Order: sequence, then structure tokens, then C-alpha cells
Amino acid sequence: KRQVLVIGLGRFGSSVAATLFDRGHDVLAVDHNERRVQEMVSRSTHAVQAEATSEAALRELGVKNFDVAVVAAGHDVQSSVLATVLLQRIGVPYVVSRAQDEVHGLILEKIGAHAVVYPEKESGERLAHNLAYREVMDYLELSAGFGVSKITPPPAMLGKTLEEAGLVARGTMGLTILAIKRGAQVMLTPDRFERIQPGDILVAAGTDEQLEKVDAALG
Amino acid sequence: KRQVLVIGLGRFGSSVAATLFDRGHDVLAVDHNERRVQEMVSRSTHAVQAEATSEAALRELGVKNFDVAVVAAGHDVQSSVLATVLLQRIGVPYVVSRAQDEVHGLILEKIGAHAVVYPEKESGERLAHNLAYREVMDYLELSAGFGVSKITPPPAMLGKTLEEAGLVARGTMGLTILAIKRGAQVMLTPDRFERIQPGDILVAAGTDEQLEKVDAALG
Ligand SMILES: Nc1ncnc2c1ncn2[C@@H]1O[C@H](COP(=O)(O)OP(=O)(O)OP(=O)(O)O)[C@@H](O)[C@H]1O
Ligand SMILES: Nc1ncnc2c1ncn2[C@@H]1O[C@H](COP(=O)(O)OP(=O)(O)OP(=O)(O)O)[C@@H](O)[C@H]1O
Repeated sequence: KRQVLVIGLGRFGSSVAATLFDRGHDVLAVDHNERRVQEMVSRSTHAVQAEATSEAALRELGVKNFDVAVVAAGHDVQSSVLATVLLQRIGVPYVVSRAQDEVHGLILEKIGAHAVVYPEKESGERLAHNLAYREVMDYLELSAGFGVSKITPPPAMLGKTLEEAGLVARGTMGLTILAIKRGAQVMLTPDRFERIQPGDILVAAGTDEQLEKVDAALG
Repeated sequence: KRQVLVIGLGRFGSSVAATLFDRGHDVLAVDHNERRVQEMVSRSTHAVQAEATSEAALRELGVKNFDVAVVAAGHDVQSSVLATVLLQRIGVPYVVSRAQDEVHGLILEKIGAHAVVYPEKESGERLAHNLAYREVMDYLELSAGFGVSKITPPPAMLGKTLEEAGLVARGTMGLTILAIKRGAQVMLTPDRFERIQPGDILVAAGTDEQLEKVDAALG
């Protein structure tokens, strides 16, 4: 169970706080805007109004008891930079700060944020990935250019076994099928005799090129 | 190869456009702000200045030849709603629109956006997931509450085989290890005799509870 401090309850910060809270972690949600604090009362362990640029206010919140602090005080670069520095000074071991743009992100890195997040940029990359893999909902990178993707089998593969479709180790497609999602069921590590059915989603490991070749959604 | 139209070159839109372009897809990047258009010239197939709320301007761009349009004209709810309606009218088969907040998103759904994106909310959920799974870089959902995660093995498992560690089908941990990332290498579908080494990242399939129990990063 993590102890997480979230400073700044805009769209990004409130989402971090609420998601962690729903998963059973302890979340202290902080904002200098009272209305934003109120909105988070039922979606966090505690929601408190405080000025994040005040070292005294932060110490009073007992922030050094937290594992992680997320600085999501968005547009105000000065606030976000100051809060990031103060939290480290007070002794929070891991500080993640949200950047408005590349320059802001560079500053945050220089002043010691352990991780810098670019929400819009990341979501843009994710959407691009999902659009490129049209029927693919997600992608898990294993190493550069190699990962696991959920792909829609092309019509020609329907009714074939994984072996006949070339989707086995050292098969023609070069992909390894780690799982098949069939309706609400998930079949892990299917064997070579498993027959591909209409509606199946194949969870495949391979290089970007291999995944793109097979995915019926592309081309 | 997809033909994608991106309207609105803020942080989200420019990231969608540039990412798709880098992956070899055809991208037309559009914005009514000339400077933003200039910034995208080397990161898209074509970058054009145009007013997205003008049906004539959109038709002139030949938008009905596109597979997908992404409406990323952010803060201006009216522009984003109007562009979303016009694009469908002109015949773009799939329109994804970015919402500023829940109300904006509801409007976009009602007027027929095929998908609505909430970049800050999604990135917040992702960060929350990554923080909850501290050493875990990513997560691939297979079905509700069940997915594939990259986890760090707890110290007690080091030196044990997957079977000894209970990480095999019907093993004590309930997880299935689909792959092991060792340094830059990725070993797919390892057998039960594979010994877990320090630094290994296990690509494991299981329920949220099962994943949380095993991940050394949690607890
Ligand atoms: N110094 C501060 N102390 C506490 N809270 C702050 C401080 N500065 C800003 N905030 C809060 O941070 C929140 C996020 O800021 P803002 O809305 O400017 O950013 P944003 O980047 O638009 O957010 P998002 O994109 O996540 O919606 C606001 O609710 C604001 O009240
Ligand atoms: N009617 C329009 N036609 C063309 N471009 C538009 C129109 N309205 C807004 N834009 C462009 O959309 C882009 C994104 O808008 P804006 O910066 O308001 O949104 P944002 O939500 O802050 O973006 P992001 O969060 O992605 O950085 C801007 O570059 C703007 O010039």
C-alpha cells in the first residue's frame, strides 16, 4: 500500500489521486483552490487546502512520511518548480512532476524531479499507436521496437490452427502468440493446435514490423 | 499505411501527428495558427494553415480521403464541436475528438465523435498504475481486472526456478510468466526450469490481486 501525496487537482492530478485511491492506496490530495479540494474529498484518503510553495505548509502536512509526491500544479511553472524543490528538501524520496512543455520539463529535470510527465504528449503517442493498430487497444513495450500487442487476425487466418497460420516459434510470421482473448475469456499460452476463431484477439509478441504485417487492421 | 488528418497542433495534436508520421503513415497536420503549422512541417507529410470550423476550408483540404480525423483543437469547445460535426458531414469515417472535461466529452459523444479522448485523465491513470506497480513500466489489459504486467521479482524468488517460485500454471502464485526480460534480451514463454536472476523483469499475466501480491515493488 503506497502513501502518495498529490499536489494540484486539475484533470491530471485528480485522476492520479482518484485512481490510486480506488486501488486502495493512501492518498493525500492537496490544492490551494478550496473548490478543487472539495471535489476530491470522496476520492482520496484526505483532501486538504494548502499552498504548495510554502515549506511550512508542506511540513505541516507531514509530507516526509510519503513514498511518492506528484506535483501536478500545471500552468504555474514557478509553483511547480518550487514545490518540486521543497518536497525533495523535506525528504520525500520520489518526486514526479508534470511539465507543461519541453522547457518546463528540462527545468524540472535539472532541479531534481525523479520523473517528469508530459500528459498530453504521452496520450498523443498512445492514440497514434492505437490508430496505427486500429483494432489494437494497447501495446506493452518489452524492449525498443519489440513488444506485445493485441491484434486482430486477418480473414485468411480464421479457421486455421496457430501452426498453420505460421504463428508459432520459428513460424513464417515470426510472432509468438502469448494469449488469445475470446469473448470474455483469456486463454494463456495456447498450443500450436489451437484454431483461430472469428472475433479472437491475439496477444502477440514480436517486432513492430512483424506485428504490423499480421494485424488485419493495418495495410 | 493510414491516412490521418490532425486538426489542432497543441501538445496533444502535435504528438499524435508526429508519432504517426514517424511510423510511416500519411499525416495532414492542420491548425489556424501559422506558427504551429510551421513547427509541424518536418514532422508531418503536409502541414497546412486552415480554419477547421469552415466546411469550405475542410472540403478544400480533401478531408474525405482520410481514414481518420483527430480533432485536437483544445480549449475552444465550440471549434472542436463544430469541426467534429463538419468532418462527419463531409464523410470522414472515423473521428476522434479530444475533450477538455467530462461535459465537453459528453457533448462530443452526443454529436457523434466515434471516440473521445481525455489526455490528462488517461495519463493520470497511467501514472497511478505505474506508481502502484513501482518497478512496473507498463500494463496491458486483457479483460477487466486481468492483464499482463512487467513486475520485479521479490528477493525471495531470486535463484529459484519458475516452478519453485510458484510461477507456473496452477502454481501457488496463480500467475503465468509469459516472458522474461533479462538485460536487453527478451525470452518468450520460458519453461518451468528457468531460474530467476537478479535484474530480471517478469512479464506476468494474472489478476490485479495476483500481480500485486508478487510484485516486489508493492506492499
Ligand atoms: N502553488 C500551488 N499550491 C497548490 N495548488 C496549486 C498551486 N498552483 C497551482 N495549484 C493547483 O494545481 C491545479 C492544476 O493547475 P492548472 O489547472 O493550472 O494546471 P493544468 O495543467 O491545466 O491542469 P490539468 O491539465 O491537469 O487539468 C489547480 O487546481 C491549481 O489550483
Ligand atoms: N477552429 C480552429 N481551427 C484550426 N485550429 C484550431 C482551431 N481552434 C483551435 N485550434 C488550434 O488547436 C490547437 C490546440 O488548442 P489549445 O492549445 O487551445 O488546446 P489545448 O487543449 O491547450 O492543447 P494541448 O493540451 O494539446 O496542448 C492550437 O494550436 C490552436 O491554434
